[in-house]
Amino acid sequence: MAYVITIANQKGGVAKTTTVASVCGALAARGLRVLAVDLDSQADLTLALGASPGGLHGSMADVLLNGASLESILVETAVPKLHLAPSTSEMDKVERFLPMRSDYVNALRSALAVGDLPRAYDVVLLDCPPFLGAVTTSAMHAAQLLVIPTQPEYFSAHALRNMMSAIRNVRSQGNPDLVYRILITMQDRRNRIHRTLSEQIQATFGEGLLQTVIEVDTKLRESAIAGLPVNYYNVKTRSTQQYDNLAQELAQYVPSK
Amino acid sequence: MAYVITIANQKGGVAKTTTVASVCGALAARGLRVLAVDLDSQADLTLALGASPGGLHGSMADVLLNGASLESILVETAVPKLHLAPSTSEMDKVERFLPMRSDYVNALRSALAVGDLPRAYDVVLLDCPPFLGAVTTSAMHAAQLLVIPTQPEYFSAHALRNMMSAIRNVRSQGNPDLVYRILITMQDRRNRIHRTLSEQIQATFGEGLLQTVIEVDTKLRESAIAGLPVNYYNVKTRSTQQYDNLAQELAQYVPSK
Ligand SMILES: Nc1ncnc2c1ncn2[C@@H]1O[C@H](COP(=O)(O)OP(=O)(O)OP(=O)(O)O)[C@@H](O)[C@H]1O
Ligand SMILES: Nc1ncnc2c1ncn2[C@@H]1O[C@H](COP(=O)(O)OP(=O)(O)OP(=O)(O)O)[C@@H](O)[C@H]1O
Ligand SMILES: [Mg+2]
Ligand SMILES: [Mg+2]
Repeated sequence: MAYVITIANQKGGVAKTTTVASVCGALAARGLRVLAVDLDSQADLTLALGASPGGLHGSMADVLLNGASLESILVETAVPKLHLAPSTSEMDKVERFLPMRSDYVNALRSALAVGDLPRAYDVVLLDCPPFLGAVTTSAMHAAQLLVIPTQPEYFSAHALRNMMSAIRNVRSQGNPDLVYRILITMQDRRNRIHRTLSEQIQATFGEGLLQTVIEVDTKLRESAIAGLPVNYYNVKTRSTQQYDNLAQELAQYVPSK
Repeated sequence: MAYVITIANQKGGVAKTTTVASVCGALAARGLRVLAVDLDSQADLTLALGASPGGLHGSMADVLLNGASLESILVETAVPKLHLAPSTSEMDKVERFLPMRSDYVNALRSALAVGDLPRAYDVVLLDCPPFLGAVTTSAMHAAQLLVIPTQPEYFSAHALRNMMSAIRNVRSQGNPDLVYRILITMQDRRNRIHRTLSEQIQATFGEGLLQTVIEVDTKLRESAIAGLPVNYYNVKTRSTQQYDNLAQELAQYVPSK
């Protein structure tokens, strides 16, 4: 049974997409069979993994709105063992029309349970838009683990309050076992505010915070342009090491076969 | 008649809120009567101007869903001549229920035209969530000028394509005179990708790009925590000067009284 990790945060620009792409690359390099799912109409994960939103046979909008099977829209990436369920700007329609279905919160959970999919992958990672709407809610219902990337900055730290109440809602409405973990991203060690806020988040969330911290590394910007996870773009750079540490930490949550 | 500037971009974390707070501070310091409107359920603009989302008499959700007048929810800020229409997490409901009204795209334009409001302010600035939904669409219909903050990074540059098609839709559905201008934000001069992508955006958009470029400045992070626009927090810092230049550039669009 594939283990589902959702990467979400209402706050924009906190490295949700960068984290999904990097963790997928690191887990695939460790031999796991990985599926990356792009749920954002910006289609940044689709770009980050080298696919072009214009040249696809289908997207997640077809799966969630038109009943297409997830398997029918999958594309391979440059990385062995890593497949992508791509997105296009059509996903905007999903946000609007999905809530009209009575059982919409389970739309993703059901789509991931169809056919061979659950046995074909060890881990599935879902990238969400910066909006706590129907799509992100459905992704939180599909997940065993929710990772919340957070910059050590004021607005990001404040956003954690809304995320916690969203988690309480999801747990009471159908996914009681949802575990969350906060991930500090884009940290600049030299910045006083970053140090102070990281300490505050650590003090407030304790166990709820992942050990790994991801620091600022411009190679992550370059790897996005190259359409590759950072470990396939530059093995030596700091973020490749840090995202590999993160993948190891997350792999501990994945039940062994 | 108040001149309405909407600050929007589907891409998250590109300094939409920071730009609204900073431009409001700079215009108020130049003697203009300014209204800042927070349309994001994260309520970051409300925080950035020193108000606390918990201690309010009302919010923009009351105006857009429950028919409250905008004047009834206004709060003063620490800055003379700068008032705030605050937000709370209730704005999530607006995104969901506003589209059920037949004429929802004009909801904000109408709310801003009520009572003394149009004569009470010279400029109104609208801060939008990182999502091209009903709220941002309504804000684009209410505006004479749309400013699109953009980081000189790959995903941000890509987001401009969706923004351009959103502008085309708004122009054909009710606001034909909408002018847009792109603003480069959070630029790091030392970073090669930032330099390259800024040049590409300049080459692609020419006149559509504002002259002023906002560079990285950690004083902007500090001023957000202090609940003050950066020019009221630290007069000498680089971003105070750059946002003042921007305010001057934008003031040229505001018809003189
Ligand atoms: N550790 C890092 N160091 C340097 N740049 C980074 C890092 N992580 C992410 N970035 C860059 O910061 C920007 C924001 O990251 P990203 O787009 O992944 O965030 P996001 O949360 O997915 O944004 P959105 O809310 O729009 O979906 C991107 O341009 C990305 O390349
Ligand atoms: N020029 C700058 N230099 C340094 N930090 C900045 C600058 N501009 C913005 N920031 C910081 O970067 C983060 C993102 O900015 P901000 O929250 O204003 O973006 P946004 O587009 O409003 O995000 P969202 O999409 O979540 O609404 C904030 O923590 C802010 O304090
Ligand atoms: Mg993203
Ligand atoms: Mg904002």
